[in-house]
Amino acid sequence: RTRIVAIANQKGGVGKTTTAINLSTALADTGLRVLVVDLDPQGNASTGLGIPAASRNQTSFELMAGEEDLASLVLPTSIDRLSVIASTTDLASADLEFFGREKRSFLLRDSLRRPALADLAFDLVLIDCPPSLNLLTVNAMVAADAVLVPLQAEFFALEGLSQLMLTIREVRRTANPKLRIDGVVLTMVDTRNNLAQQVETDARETLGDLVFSTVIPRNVRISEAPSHAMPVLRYDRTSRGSEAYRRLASEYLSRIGHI
Amino acid sequence: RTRIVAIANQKGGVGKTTTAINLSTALADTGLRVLVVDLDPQGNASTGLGIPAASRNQTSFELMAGEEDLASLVLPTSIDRLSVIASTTDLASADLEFFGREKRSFLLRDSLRRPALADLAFDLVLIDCPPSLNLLTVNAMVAADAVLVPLQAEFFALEGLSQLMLTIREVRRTANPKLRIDGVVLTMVDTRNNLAQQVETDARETLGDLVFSTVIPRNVRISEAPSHAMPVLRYDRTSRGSEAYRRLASEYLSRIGHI
Ligand SMILES: Nc1ncnc2c1ncn2[C@@H]1O[C@H](COP(=O)(O)OP(=O)(O)OP(=O)(O)O)[C@@H](O)[C@H]1O
Ligand SMILES: Nc1ncnc2c1ncn2[C@@H]1O[C@H](COP(=O)(O)OP(=O)(O)OP(=O)(O)O)[C@@H](O)[C@H]1O
Ligand SMILES: [Mg+2]
Ligand SMILES: [Mg+2]
Repeated sequence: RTRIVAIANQKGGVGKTTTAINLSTALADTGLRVLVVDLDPQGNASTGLGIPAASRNQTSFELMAGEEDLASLVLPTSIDRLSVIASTTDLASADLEFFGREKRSFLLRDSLRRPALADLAFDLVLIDCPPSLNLLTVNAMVAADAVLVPLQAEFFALEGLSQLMLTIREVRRTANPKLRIDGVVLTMVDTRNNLAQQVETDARETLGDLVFSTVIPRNVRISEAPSHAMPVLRYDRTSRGSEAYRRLASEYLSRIGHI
Repeated sequence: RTRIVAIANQKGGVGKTTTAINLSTALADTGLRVLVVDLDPQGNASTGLGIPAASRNQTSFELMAGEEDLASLVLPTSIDRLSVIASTTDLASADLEFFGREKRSFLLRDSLRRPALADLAFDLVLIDCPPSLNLLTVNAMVAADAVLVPLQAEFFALEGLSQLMLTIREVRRTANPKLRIDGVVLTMVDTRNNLAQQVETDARETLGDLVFSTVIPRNVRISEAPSHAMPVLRYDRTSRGSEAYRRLASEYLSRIGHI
């Protein structure tokens, strides 16, 4: 069975998209068949995986709406075994468009389970969420088996964590009883400054084993890669950023057992 | 007359809250009476200005709803001439709560113009927006005289700019004809790396004079200040971050003329 993971955190700029792009690439490199669903109207994951604007006619908006031939939404990338369902700014109107639908929180869950997608036999689906706890993020959490939480090593990012945990608990109570947390991954950690070390200590004290031992360092090659429309694992394979995401992929696999 | 400015950018983590907190402090330090409206359910501006959770009974949610005695929403801060209307996660349900209201895009505009607030005679109101182009950000743009856009010196941040400009144009066309752009301020600029310089060059080429000449450098003292519940201009007055925000304040005042 396909494992569906929502990469979520309502705090902005914490590394959700960067983790979706690079963790999916690292996992595909281990031999798994991976699908990234870009559920953010900004479309950053689509850009970072090299999907030009002209190829985004059929997107995650159509996936939510459930109308189309779903298999045609799946686009190949330059990475073996890695595909993507792209997004455009059309998705920004999802809250209003789908407001009246009775099962509006289950739209994504139902679409991802339809035979057209199930038959593509992905091992893993990673959903890149927008920076809010709106209908899109709720749909991702209802559809998912688990949530992966990127946590920037900053004070404001730590402040928002309790709200995120409350939302996960609420979704588990009302719509998706099996939703678990695959873990919290510290991002943009600048080992030279005290604040990052303090946030790391705080996070490990409050969240314990939920926090991956792999930490993603701040690394300029990671932020350069999107302008070359590729993951850092292709832009600069030996960079500290690439090494960290490869380590995260292997720690992730050993945490969740087989897929 | 009070000048109302929305600090907006749907890209997450670009420095909206940091700019709201520190620019408002620097402007208050020049002698102006300033109000910060925290319109983000994350409540980071409220935290960064020292408002404890226990004091957030009356918030910007009530401001949007327009019910309460508006003057009671205004809280003092430790900074002379600087007040704040705080926020809590209640605001996250604004999209759904106010969906059915006929003039849902004008709720904030109408509240800010009521005599109870107008009589407080602020020179400037700065609205900290959430990382999306939802009802809250649209309300801020409809209420505002101008938008101030923080732009992180990163590729993904540049990608989102055209969408933000389209939204501003749309609000100007449909609801607020006088809405202008006070400027774009480059944030978290790491002068040691090429990417930041490339983004700055790109931004100045495409946006010209809209881009402030003052640039906010990446400065760890800025990110440490919120954990001490104060602006960097109080946490470390001589830091490069404080100097940059003082320069931004004086450039801002010379750009918009008198207030
Ligand atoms: N480890 C890292 N080192 C350096 N830069 C990074 C790192 N991780 C992410 N970045 C950069 O930081 C910025 C924010 O990251 P990203 O866009 O992935 O966050 P996000 O949580 O998806 O943001 P949003 O909330 O807008 O969706 C991007 O410009 C990205 O290139
Ligand atoms: N110039 C700077 N130097 C170093 N750190 C900074 C700087 N500006 C902001 N930060 C830090 O970067 C993070 C993101 O900034 P901030 O929270 O202000 O962005 P935002 O746009 O308000 O985010 P959101 O989209 O979540 O509302 C914060 O942890 C902040 O402390
Ligand atoms: Mg993102
Ligand atoms: Mg903010």
